[in-house]
Amino acid sequence: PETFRALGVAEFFYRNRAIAGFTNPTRSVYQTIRELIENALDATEMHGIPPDIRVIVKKLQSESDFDLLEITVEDNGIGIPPEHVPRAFCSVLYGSKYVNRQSRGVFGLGVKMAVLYSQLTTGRPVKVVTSPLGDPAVYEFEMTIDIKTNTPKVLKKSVSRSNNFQGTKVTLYIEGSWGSAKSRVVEYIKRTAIIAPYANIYFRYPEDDSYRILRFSRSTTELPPAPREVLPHPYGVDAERLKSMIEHEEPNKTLLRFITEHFAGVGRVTAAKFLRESGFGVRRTLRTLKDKDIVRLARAMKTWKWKRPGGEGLSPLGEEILKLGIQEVLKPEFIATTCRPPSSYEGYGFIVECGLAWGGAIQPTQTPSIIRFANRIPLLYDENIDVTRKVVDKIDWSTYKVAFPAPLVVVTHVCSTKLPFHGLGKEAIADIPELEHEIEMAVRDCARRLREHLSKIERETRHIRR
Amino acid sequence: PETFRALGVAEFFYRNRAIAGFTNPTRSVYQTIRELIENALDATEMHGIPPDIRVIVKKLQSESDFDLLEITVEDNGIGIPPEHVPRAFCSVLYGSKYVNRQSRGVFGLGVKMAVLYSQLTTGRPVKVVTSPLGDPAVYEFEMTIDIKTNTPKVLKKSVSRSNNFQGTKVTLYIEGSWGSAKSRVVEYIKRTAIIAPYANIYFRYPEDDSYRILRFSRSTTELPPAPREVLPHPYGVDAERLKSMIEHEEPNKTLLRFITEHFAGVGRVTAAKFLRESGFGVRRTLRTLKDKDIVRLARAMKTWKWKRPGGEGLSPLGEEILKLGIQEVLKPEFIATTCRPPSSYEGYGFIVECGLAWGGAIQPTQTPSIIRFANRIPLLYDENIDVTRKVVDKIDWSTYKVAFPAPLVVVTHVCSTKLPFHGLGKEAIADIPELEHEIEMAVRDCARRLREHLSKIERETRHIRR
Ligand SMILES: Nc1ncnc2c1ncn2[C@@H]1O[C@H](COP(=O)(O)OP(=O)(O)OP(=O)(O)O)[C@@H](O)[C@H]1O
Ligand SMILES: Nc1ncnc2c1ncn2[C@@H]1O[C@H](COP(=O)(O)OP(=O)(O)OP(=O)(O)O)[C@@H](O)[C@H]1O
Ligand SMILES: [Mg+2]
Ligand SMILES: [Mg+2]
Repeated sequence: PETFRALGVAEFFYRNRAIAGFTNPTRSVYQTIRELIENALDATEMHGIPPDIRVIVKKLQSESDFDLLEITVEDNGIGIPPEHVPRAFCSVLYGSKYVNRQSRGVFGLGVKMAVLYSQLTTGRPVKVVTSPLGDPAVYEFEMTIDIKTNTPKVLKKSVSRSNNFQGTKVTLYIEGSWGSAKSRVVEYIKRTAIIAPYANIYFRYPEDDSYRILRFSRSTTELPPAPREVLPHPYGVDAERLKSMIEHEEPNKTLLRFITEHFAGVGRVTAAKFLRESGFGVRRTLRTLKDKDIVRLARAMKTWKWKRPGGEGLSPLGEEILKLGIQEVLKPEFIATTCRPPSSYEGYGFIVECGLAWGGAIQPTQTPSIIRFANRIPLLYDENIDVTRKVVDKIDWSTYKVAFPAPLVVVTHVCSTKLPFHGLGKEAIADIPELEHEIEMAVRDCARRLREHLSKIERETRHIRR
Repeated sequence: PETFRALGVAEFFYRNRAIAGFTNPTRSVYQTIRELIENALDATEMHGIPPDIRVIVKKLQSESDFDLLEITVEDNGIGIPPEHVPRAFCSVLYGSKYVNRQSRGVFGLGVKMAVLYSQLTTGRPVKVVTSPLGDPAVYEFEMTIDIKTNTPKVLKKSVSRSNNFQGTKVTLYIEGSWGSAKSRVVEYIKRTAIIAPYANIYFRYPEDDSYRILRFSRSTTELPPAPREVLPHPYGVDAERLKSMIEHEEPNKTLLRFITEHFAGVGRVTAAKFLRESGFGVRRTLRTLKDKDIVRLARAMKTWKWKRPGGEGLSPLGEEILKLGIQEVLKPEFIATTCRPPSSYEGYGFIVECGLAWGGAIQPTQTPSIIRFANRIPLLYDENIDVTRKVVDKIDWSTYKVAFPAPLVVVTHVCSTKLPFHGLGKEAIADIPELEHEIEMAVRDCARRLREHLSKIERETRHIRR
C-alpha cells in the first residue's frame, strides 16, 4: 500500500538541489557565489547605480575532507527593506523578480538554494547586512530556513545608524571543493566584468596558502538603460493566465478596455477589430464570460495576427561593449559584431547580439569555441544542450573559408523578459525555434564578414608571393 | 522600488513548465503521455501485478492551429484511495514516491504538470476513474487545479459498484502537435514494451484520418522482483536531514540505537566503533545533542569508512530481458550484455546494465547510437547532456576494432533508489563520477567482447580468402 504525503516546497528544492545546480561540491561552490553576485548586479545596475561589488572567499579551518569557506558578497545597491529580508533569504519562491522585465534573477529561488546548501553542509545561519535606499538605518540579520515549513527563523536582528553604508552584504558558510571550483569562479567573474565596464569588481580568493586579488575598475560611469517592466503580449496568453487576469479585474469592465489596458502594443482599433473578428462584442463585460468563453478568447488571442513584440523594455549590451569585451578577453586579430532586430517567442521579446573573434591570441581548436551570455549572466556549464552550441555545430564553416583546427570563438548574448532556461540552475538556453533562428542569422552575419577578412588575407598573401 | 511577493508552488511550476518538459506543443504531448504511462507501470509492476496498460489518443475537432487530443491511459494497478485522488492529481508536490525506493516516479509532480498543461490549453478538467485494490467501489472524479492555492477543485464525484474493474483510468484533454509528437510517442511505447515482456500494452493513436493500433502481448507472467524501500545510508546524510530525523525520534534514545535503526547496513559493532572513534558516547541520548553536535555527527558520518551500499532493494532488468529486448528491436548480428556489481553515490545504491549490438539490421552511423533507460523508463530527449552519451563519446572505439561509420548501438539501463536526473522532465542522467565510472566499465566490458567477435570475423575472412 502506498503512503501519500505532501512535500513542502522548501523540502522539495532541498532534496532536488542537484536540479538547481547544486550537483557536487565543486559546482555548489560556483553556484553559491554566482547566485549572490547576480543578486548584487540586479540590485545596482537595474536601478541606475554604477555597481561596486566586493566578493571575498575565505578558507577557514575545515573539520572534514572538504574546504570550509566563508563567502561574502557586498554591493552598493538598493538594499532590501527589513520587512522583506527574512523571506527574501529564507523562504523559497519569494522575490521581486516575478514581473515581466529583463533581469538576471527569475525564479525567486537562487539565494535560498545557497542558504539551504550552507545549512546542510555547515549548519550555520546566513548573515545579511542591508541599508535600503533612502533609509538611514542599517539592519543586520542572522537567519536559517525552517525547511519543513519554508519559513525563516530569525536568530539575531539588530538595527543601527548608517555610517554612509547603502546596499547589501551577504555572508554564507559552505563546505565544498575550492580547488576545483576556483578556475570556474575566476572565469565567471572575469566574464562578468568584461561586459560590465561600468562596474567596480573586487574579488579576493584563496590561492595555495595565501590569497589573490582580482580587481576590475570601471572605465565609465555610463550605465546601459535599465530594463523596464512591460505588459504581457497576446501571444503569451493561455486560458489559465487570462482567467487569473480577469478574476482580478472589475467585472463590469468591457472586453475592449480589458485588452487595451492589459496587453502590450494593442491599441483600441486593433483590439476592436480582433474582438469583432473573433466573435466577441467590444462592449461585452468581463462578468459575462464563462470559463469556456475565456478558453475561446485565449485561443483566439494566440492565433490572431498581432504586431509582434519589439524590444520594448529590453536592455542589450550594445556592440561597443561587446567589441571591447571581446578585444580585452580574447585579444584576437579580427572581430565582427552584430545586433539582430528584436524578435519574440510566445509573446516574450528578445534580442540576440553576437560577436565573432578570429586569430591573434586565440588558440586553434577542432570546433569553434563559444562564450555565452544571457541577460548579462556568463553561462559556463551545460554547453552541450545550449542553443548556441547547437547553432554553431550545425553551420558548415567551410563556406566561410574556415578550416579546422581554427582560432575561432563565437560570443553570443541573449536578453529577454523571459529567458528559456533549460534548468533551474540557469546554465543553458533551450533551442526555442525563433531564438535558434535569430542566433543562426547573427552568427552567419558575422561569419560572412570573417570570410571577407580571410579572403582579403588570402589575396594579400598570394600578392606577396608573386 | 522592487515589489516583493511569494509565488505559490503550483504557479511556479505552471510558469516554469518548460523546465519540467513542457517546452513546446510537440514535447508537451509526449510528456503528458509518458507521465501517465509511468504512473500506470509503477502502479502495477511495483505491486506484483502483470501490467495491462491501454493508451488511447484521439483527435477531436480542433478550434485552433493545434490538434485537440483526448488522452486516456488505463491500468489494472492498485488504484488510488478516494481520499487521496484529488491531491494526487491536482495538488503539486503530492505523491507516494517520496520514499527511498526505486520507482519511475520521483517528484510528486508528473501528472499535475500534465493536468496544468491540459487546463491552460483547453480549460477542461481531468477525469479519473479508480478502484483501489480490495475496494469493491469505483470512484469517478472530474477535477481542476486551483493554481493560486495549489488545491484541487472537485467538479464531479460519484461512487458506483465495481463490475470487476480494478485499477485506474485517467483522461485528459490537451492541445498540441500530434503529427510531430507521434514518432517519439511510438518509440517511447515500443521501448517500454521491449524491456517489459510481462506487460500487455495496447496503444491506439491517430494516423492520417484514421487510427492505428500497436499491441504488445505479454510473453511471460513472471515479473521482476518488486523494488523495496531501503533505509538511508550514512554517506547520504547531511546536517539538515540528520536534524530532521533526530527531531522525529524519542529524545531519550541512545545514539547507538538511533544509528543502527535508521541507517542501512550499520550493525551494533560498527555503529559503536564509529561513535567512539568520532568522539560520541554510545549511550549518549539524542536530547543531549546541540545543533553543532549534529553538524559534527553528520560530518563524521559522511567521512567515516562504512561498508558501501549494495544493490539492496534494487530491481535491475536482468541480462535475459536486456538481450531479448535488444534482439527484438535492433535485430543485430551480435549482442554482448553485462551487469555491473552494485555501486553507490552519496549513499544511494545503483546498478548499471549494458548491452552492445552490432551489425545485422543496424544502419551504420558516424558515432555509436545509444538507447537509454533509467528505472525502466526509456529516455528519448536531451541525449547531449546524458552521462551515457559522454561515456560513449570519450571511448576510443578504434581500440575495439570499430571504424566509423559503423553499425553500433550501445544500450544502457541504470536503476537506483535515487536517479541523478538533470531536470524535472526526467530525460537525462547527470554525470555523477561513480555512475560515469560504472557505465564506462560496462561499455568497455561489452566492447571487448565485440572486439573478439570482430577479430574472429577478420580471421575467418582471411581464412576464406586463401
Ligand atoms: N544583494 C541584494 N540586493 C537587493 N535585493 C536582493 C539582494 N539579494 C537578494 N535580493 C532580493 O531577494 C530576492 C530573492 O533573491 P533570490 O536570488 O532568491 O531570487 P531572484 O534573484 O529573484 O531569482 P533567482 O532565483 O533566479 O535568483 C530578490 O528577488 C531580490 O528582491
Ligand atoms: N495510475 C495510477 N495508479 C495508481 N496511483 C497513481 C496513478 N497515477 C498517479 N498515482 C498516484 O499519484 C501520485 C502522484 O503522481 P505524480 O505523477 O504526480 O507523481 P509521482 O509519480 O509520484 O512522481 P513524478 O513527478 O516523478 O511523476 C503517485 O505518487 C501515485 O501515488
Ligand atoms: Mg537571485
Ligand atoms: Mg508520476
